[in-house]
Amino acid sequence: VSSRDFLKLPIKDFIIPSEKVAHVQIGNNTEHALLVLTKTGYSSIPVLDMKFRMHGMVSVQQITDEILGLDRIEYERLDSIKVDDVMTRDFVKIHENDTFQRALDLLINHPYICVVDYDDMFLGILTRRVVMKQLKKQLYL
Amino acid sequence: VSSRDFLKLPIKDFIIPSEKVAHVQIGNNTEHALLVLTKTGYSSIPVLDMKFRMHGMVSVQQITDEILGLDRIEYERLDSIKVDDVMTRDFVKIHENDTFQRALDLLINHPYICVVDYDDMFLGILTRRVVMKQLKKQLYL
Ligand SMILES: Nc1ncnc2c1ncn2[C@@H]1O[C@@H]2COP(=O)(O)O[C@H]3[C@@H](O)[C@H](n4cnc5c(N)ncnc54)O[C@@H]3COP(=O)(O)O[C@H]2[C@H]1O
Ligand SMILES: Nc1ncnc2c1ncn2[C@@H]1O[C@@H]2COP(=O)(O)O[C@H]3[C@@H](O)[C@H](n4cnc5c(N)ncnc54)O[C@@H]3COP(=O)(O)O[C@H]2[C@H]1O
Repeated sequence: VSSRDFLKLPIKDFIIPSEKVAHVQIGNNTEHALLVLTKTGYSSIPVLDMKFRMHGMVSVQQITDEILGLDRIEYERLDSIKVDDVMTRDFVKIHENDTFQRALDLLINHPYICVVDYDDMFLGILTRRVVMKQLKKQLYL
Repeated sequence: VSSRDFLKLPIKDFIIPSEKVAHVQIGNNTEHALLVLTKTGYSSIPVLDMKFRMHGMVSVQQITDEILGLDRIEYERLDSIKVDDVMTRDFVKIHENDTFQRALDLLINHPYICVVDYDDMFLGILTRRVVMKQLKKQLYL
């Protein structure tokens, strides 16, 4: 495949589907979110609602930053703060028919991007790891 | 540049030099490490000694995982645990004369890799972001 054709490929086949993506729900508190993040080992995950619509992305750093007091980490506040108040609302998103080139441009500055349909329904994520594997294949042949 | 030649390039010019890399020292406690990680916004950083020799890599997840008690996160234990006890000691490393191809192979599974000289002295890091920018350049021309 020429580089040109490769870059024009839709990202559809490279998406990690929603059922495999760890996430939390809006309304959950940051203590729950931190437990999910720590147990799954991910540093950032999507925030969805019960209809699987995307609302934001939340990271360990956003949560810890929120409870960093003047002289200690105020972890007792975690169960009273909602993810809604610390998450990133203006996150980067992509559609399943967007091209590999578009994905590559975005992944240069983001470890993963959320894939949504035209109703903002969460379909899955596209990660640097998956894209780099494809780039390697493309370059090694 | 042909793909073949590009992949054979040494990684030297793409290294983020040690003076620009956030890190902690062996012997530091995990409370200090968590503060550095939260303030710099990085999810994982190298652990060095005073001579800038590499000892390991420590992440927010390793620290939080360590203090996850049966019914709450035991933050008060952080100042009594050393980074030495939670860090990854068998981390991935690369030399400055290794090739781009070698770096790409490693970065598929690691967000960054530490660059050391033949005495295990820390020289800097190579990140997915830097490598993906180069891959993009290589493919778009
Ligand atoms: N449980 C695990 N098993 C194997 N390798 C693991 C792993 N957890 C992390 N890694 C490795 O570490 C990289 C960075 O993970 P991080 O959690 O910071 O950043 C992740 C995370 O924020 C998100 N992510 C990836 N897979 C996810 C999933 N199934 N659910 C939710 N978020 C996910 O996408 C980012 C980039 O992921 P990517 O795969 O490119 O890159 C991953 C992967 O190479
Ligand atoms: N302060 C900041 N400014 C701009 N963008 C930021 C940023 N912090 C994080 N990012 C973005 O998020 C990505 C993942 O960062 P993370 O801290 O999980 O994972 C980072 C971190 O563990 C480490 N790293 C990168 N630069 C570092 C530095 N100067 N000192 C220490 N560790 C560094 O290498 C991993 C991969 O970095 P990479 O640049 O490929 O990918 C970075 C970058 O695209």
